[in-house]
Amino acid sequence: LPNRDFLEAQIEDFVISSEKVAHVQVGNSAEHALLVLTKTGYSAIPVLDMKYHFCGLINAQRITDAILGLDHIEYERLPDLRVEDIMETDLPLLKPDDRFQKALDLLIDQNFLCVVDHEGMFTGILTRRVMLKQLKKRIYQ
Amino acid sequence: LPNRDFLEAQIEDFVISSEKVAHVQVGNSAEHALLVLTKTGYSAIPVLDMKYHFCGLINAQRITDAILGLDHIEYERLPDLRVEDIMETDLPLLKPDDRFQKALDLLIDQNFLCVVDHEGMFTGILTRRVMLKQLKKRIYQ
Ligand SMILES: Nc1ncnc2c1ncn2[C@@H]1O[C@@H]2COP(=O)(O)O[C@H]3[C@@H](O)[C@H](n4cnc5c(N)ncnc54)O[C@@H]3COP(=O)(O)O[C@H]2[C@H]1O
Ligand SMILES: Nc1ncnc2c1ncn2[C@@H]1O[C@@H]2COP(=O)(O)O[C@H]3[C@@H](O)[C@H](n4cnc5c(N)ncnc54)O[C@@H]3COP(=O)(O)O[C@H]2[C@H]1O
Repeated sequence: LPNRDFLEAQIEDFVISSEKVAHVQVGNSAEHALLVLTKTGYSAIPVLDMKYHFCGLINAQRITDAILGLDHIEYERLPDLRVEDIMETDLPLLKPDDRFQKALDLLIDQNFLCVVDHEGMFTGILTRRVMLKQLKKRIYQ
Repeated sequence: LPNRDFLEAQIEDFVISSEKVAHVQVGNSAEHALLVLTKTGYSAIPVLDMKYHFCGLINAQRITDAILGLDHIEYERLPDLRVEDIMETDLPLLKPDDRFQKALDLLIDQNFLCVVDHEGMFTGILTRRVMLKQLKKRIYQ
């Protein structure tokens, strides 16, 4: 079956490279992260340090959840909140030499995966969109 | 190729039915929608009317974007905002008798698709997760 071979292919050619990926710095405020999320329209984006090491993911729900009072959102607390206090860190990552098979398994439960090299440098993301386009192509072969 | 037959299958068995889908009402305030998005953790959810007709989608970015001032977020305007003023309405929908082929094409650009019957009633959603799981299964047949 032609389909199975592509699962052995490396992900490298399909990764959206880091300079095309919107991100925030680990030292940024939560308000700055909310502005970047709003302006780009992405539901989640990576958090990096000054040297481009991967630190975690941030989305609007985690920011709002952190300032949630009993029945309303306490916005006055937003300026005190830092990205590093609320980012998600326990998540599956890919390495640049990983294969499609592993990416497919992990993308079942994630909108996208961050690709991080052996020194912890962020090299880009692999998205469900790219995976779905490749799977559709293979179904027709 | 066994794979192609499944593209002719109807989506019906794979739809997450409406009672399992978090949603908000078209008459709700934007603040209520933000609370539901935060508490469920979903990045976007459907907007329905009182009779369960589909009206649109809402996410945190559209809410924050609507109250974005020049360089900060004007939260005091949140209580005046209604869901129907900011929801997204121009989006592709599925009908209950649509086939997998059409769902696959549309899921390339959407995290999930709302399923709406010929009377406009919301019957559920088809997600990228379900599609990816089915595609993975077919690749191995
Ligand atoms: N500006 C845009 N132009 C065209 N289509 C757009 C778009 N923004 C979103 N979409 C479409 O909506 C899907 C969901 O976007 P979301 O922001 O929830 O979720 C996104 C976002 O959280 C992240 N992402 C994608 N591209 C990114 C980038 N350049 N920088 C940062 N994060 C990105 O990966 C997730 C999955 O992306 P994926 O492409 O599979 O799926 C995307 C894509 O199909
Ligand atoms: N509580 C939870 N338990 C387990 N896994 C979870 C989860 N919340 C999110 N996920 C995982 O994260 C993916 C992205 O969720 P997101 O909220 O951005 O995007 C979601 C959300 O906007 C919407 N969605 C999914 N299930 C929903 C539900 N029961 N009610 C309302 N909206 C739902 O469909 C989008 C795509 O869902 P999909 O399942 O393909 O993909 C989900 C799923 O794989």
